[in-house]
Amino acid sequence: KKQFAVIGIGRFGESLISELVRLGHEVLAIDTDENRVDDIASIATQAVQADAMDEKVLKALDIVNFDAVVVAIGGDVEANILTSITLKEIGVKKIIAKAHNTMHGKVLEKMGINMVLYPERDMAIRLARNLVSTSIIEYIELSSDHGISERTAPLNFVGKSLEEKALRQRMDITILAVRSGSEIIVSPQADYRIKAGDIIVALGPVKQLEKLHEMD
Amino acid sequence: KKQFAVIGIGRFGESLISELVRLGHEVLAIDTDENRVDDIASIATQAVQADAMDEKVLKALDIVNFDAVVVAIGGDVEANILTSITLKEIGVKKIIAKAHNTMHGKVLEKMGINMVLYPERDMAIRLARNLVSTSIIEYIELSSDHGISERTAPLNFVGKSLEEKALRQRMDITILAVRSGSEIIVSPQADYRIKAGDIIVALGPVKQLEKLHEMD
Ligand SMILES: Nc1ncnc2c1ncn2[C@@H]1O[C@H](COP(=O)(O)OP(=O)(O)OP(=O)(O)O)[C@@H](O)[C@H]1O
Ligand SMILES: Nc1ncnc2c1ncn2[C@@H]1O[C@H](COP(=O)(O)OP(=O)(O)OP(=O)(O)O)[C@@H](O)[C@H]1O
Repeated sequence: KKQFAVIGIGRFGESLISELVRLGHEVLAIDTDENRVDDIASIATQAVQADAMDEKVLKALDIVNFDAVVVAIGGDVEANILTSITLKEIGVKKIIAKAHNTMHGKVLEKMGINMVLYPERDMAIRLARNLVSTSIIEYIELSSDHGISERTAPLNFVGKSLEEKALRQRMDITILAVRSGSEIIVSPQADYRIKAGDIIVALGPVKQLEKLHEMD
Repeated sequence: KKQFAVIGIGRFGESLISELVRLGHEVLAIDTDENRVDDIASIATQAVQADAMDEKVLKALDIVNFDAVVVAIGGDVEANILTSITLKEIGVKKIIAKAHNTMHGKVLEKMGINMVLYPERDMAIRLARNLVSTSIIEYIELSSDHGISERTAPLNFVGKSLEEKALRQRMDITILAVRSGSEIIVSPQADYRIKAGDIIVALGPVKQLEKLHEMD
C-alpha cells in the first residue's frame, strides 16, 4: 500500500485522488479551498485545508515520507511553482507537477521536477493520431485467407462493449487484445468497453479484416 | 490528406492543430478571439475569426464536408454545447468535443456526439496507474538466467533518451520495444526519448531485470 499526497483538488486532482484510492492506496488531499476539501473528504484517506506553499504545514504533514507528491494546482502558476520548489527543498523524492502551459512546464523541468504533465497537449496528440490513422498499424499473415491486424478502434465502437459489437457472430472476427492507453488487455472480457484511442488486435478472415479496416 | 476543423484555439485546440498539420493534413482553425486566430494563422491551413454557434458561418465554410470537426471550446460550456448541436444539425458526420467537466460531458454524450474527451481525467488515470504499478506487468522466462519483462518506465528514465541511459553497456539489458500511449515502437532507436507512462519491454539476465524492476 503506497502513500500519496495530491495538492490541488481541480478536475485533474480529483480524478487522480479517486483513482489512487480505487487502486487501493492512501491519499492525502490538500487544498486552500474549504469546499473542495469538504467535497473530497469522503473519498480521500485524509483531506486538509492548507496553503501548500507553507513549508511548516508540509513538514507537519510528514509529506517527505510519501511515495510521491503531485502538484495539481492549475491557474495559479506561481503557487504551483513555489509549492514544487518547497517540496524539493524539504526532500520529497518523487514530485509530479501539472503544467498550466508550455512556459510553466519549462520552468518546472529546469527546476528538476521528476515528471511534468501536459494533459491538454497529451490528449490532443492522442486524438490527432486517432483521427489520421484508421490505417492498419500492423498486419500478420497467417495464411492467404486469414490474418491478424491492428487498428485504432472505429469511432462507432467507442463507448460500446465487445459483446454489444458481437464481432465474432457478425463478422467472424476474434479480438485477441486491446491496447488502451499504456496498458494491454489480452483476451479482453465480453464486457470490456472500448475507449477512444484504443487499438484493437483482431484475428479473422482477410475479407472481414478489410471490412473492419474500412470502418472509420 | 484529410480535412479537419478545430473550433477553439486553447491549449488543447492549439496542440491538436499543430499535430494534425505536422502529420500532413489540412486544418481549419476557428475562434472568436482575433489574437488567437492571428497566432495560429502561420500554422493552420486556414484560420478564421468567427462565432462557431453561427450556423450560417459554418455552412459558408463548407464544414459539413470535413473528415472531422473538433469542438475545443473550454470554459464557455453553453457555447461548446450549442456549437456541437449546430454541427450535428447541419450534418457533420464526425464530431469530437472536449468536455469541461463530467456534467458537461454527460450532456454531450446524451446528444449523441461521437466522441467526448476528458483530458484532465484521462491523464489523472494514466498517472495513477504509472504511480502504483512499478511492478512487472508481464514476464517471459527464456531460461533460468534470462528473461523478457515489461514494466512502466522508471521515473528517472522519463525525458532521457535510450542512449543516455546506456542500458546495454551498463546493465546488459536490451530494450526490445516501448509502448508509448497507444503506439508500440519495436526496436526503438538510440535517440528515442522516454515519456511518462511508457512501458519498456526489456531482455536481459534475470538479476539485471530485477534491478530494473526495483528502480522507481
Ligand atoms: N497554494 C495552494 N495550496 C493548495 N491548493 C491550492 C493552492 N493554490 C491553488 N490551489 C488549489 O488548486 C486547485 C486547482 O487549481 P485550478 O482549479 O486553478 O486548476 P485547473 O487548471 O482548473 O485544474 P484542473 O484542470 O485540474 O481542473 C484549486 O482547487 C485551488 O484551490
Ligand atoms: N462561440 C465560440 N466560437 C469560437 N470559438 C470560441 C467560442 N467560444 C469560445 N471560443 C474559444 O475557445 C477557446 C478555448 O476556450 P477556453 O480558453 O475557455 O478553454 P480551456 O478549457 O481553457 O482550453 P484549454 O484547456 O484547451 O486550454 C478560446 O480561445 C475561445 O476564444
